[in-house]
Amino acid sequence: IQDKHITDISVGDLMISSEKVAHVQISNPLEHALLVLVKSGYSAVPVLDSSYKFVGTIGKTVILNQILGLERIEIEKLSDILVQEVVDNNIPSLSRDSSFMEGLDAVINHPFICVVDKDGYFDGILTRRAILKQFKKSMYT
Amino acid sequence: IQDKHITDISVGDLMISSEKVAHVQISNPLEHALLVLVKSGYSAVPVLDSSYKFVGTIGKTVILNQILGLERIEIEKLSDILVQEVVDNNIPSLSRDSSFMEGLDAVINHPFICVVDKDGYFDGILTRRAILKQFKKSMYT
Ligand SMILES: Nc1ncnc2c1ncn2[C@@H]1O[C@@H]2COP(=O)(O)O[C@H]3[C@@H](O)[C@H](n4cnc5c(N)ncnc54)O[C@@H]3COP(=O)(O)O[C@H]2[C@H]1O
Ligand SMILES: Nc1ncnc2c1ncn2[C@@H]1O[C@@H]2COP(=O)(O)O[C@H]3[C@@H](O)[C@H](n4cnc5c(N)ncnc54)O[C@@H]3COP(=O)(O)O[C@H]2[C@H]1O
Repeated sequence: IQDKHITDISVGDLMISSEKVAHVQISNPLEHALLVLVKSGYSAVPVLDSSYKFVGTIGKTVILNQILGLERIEIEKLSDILVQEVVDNNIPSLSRDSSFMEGLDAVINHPFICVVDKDGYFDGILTRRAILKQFKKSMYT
Repeated sequence: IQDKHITDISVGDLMISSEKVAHVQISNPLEHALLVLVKSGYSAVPVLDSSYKFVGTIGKTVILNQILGLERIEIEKLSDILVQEVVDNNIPSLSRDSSFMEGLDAVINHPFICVVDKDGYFDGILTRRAILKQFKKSMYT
């Protein structure tokens, strides 16, 4: 990747592969999802189904919105509500072969984008940080 | 800014000015900080002191880490602990006159950077999104 021109770089060259990505499953209760988010320190993570297909993403804000009631914090809802009920499945995804420009376009409004294969199985994530590091490299050459 | 070359753009050209930035004060309890974060939807926001000087940032993870005990969620701590006790004040800041390259360097490891004037008063924030939009523009010209 060192000597590739920016327009020859693909999303596959820059993504974090799936085994290094923290994620949750749609069947998990919000209690488990919140634990994964707080332990990993991430604002949001990918959501997969039991066959490892990409479904969407879940973040701290949507979970906290479920439990912050008017009068008090309704902690018990964390074990009642499943990820499936609040997952954000309106998230764009890319493939490994997508171009650098498609990756840049996608992260303008999203901190990360999920990468899937042609059958929809989860391959990894493309982060803003990866695009920015590449941008910095291209400014110095 | 339209017709400036990327190396002539300054952080002041790209920042979101302070009146549009959600923030909390160091004297606030974590309960108020969490409310601002959930209502605004942001992962983290700037922390200022009573004279509007920049102190640091606070995010959802550090607040949740305070209340997620081993056995249960210790909600009462939200009103006991102040922002001042958990603020992250190890955050770099820039000035309006800082260059585009200094801005790009700073956001590689931080989703946003605070902009302060020469006396340390809060001027605004530089976000990754602003840098990425400028990057995209520069790729098309
Ligand atoms: N443990 C850690 N060590 C060092 N730096 C850390 C870190 N956690 C967060 N950061 C820094 O903070 C940025 C924003 O993280 P956030 O969790 O809001 O947003 C993250 C998170 O939602 C997701 N993400 C990144 N890496 C992930 C992973 N391994 N597993 C799951 N989600 C990940 O992608 C978003 C953008 O990530 P990006 O790397 O561009 O940007 C990250 C990174 O620069
Ligand atoms: N209400 C909203 N409407 C539309 N898009 C939204 C949004 N809230 C978040 N986003 C999108 O999600 C990205 C990450 O937001 P996050 O809250 O983790 O991280 C944010 C947040 O911590 C902070 N931030 C951004 N704008 C802020 C503001 N007006 N006041 C306080 N903090 C702000 O700077 C970080 C990076 O912001 P950036 O714009 O690069 O990137 C934002 C933006 O692309």
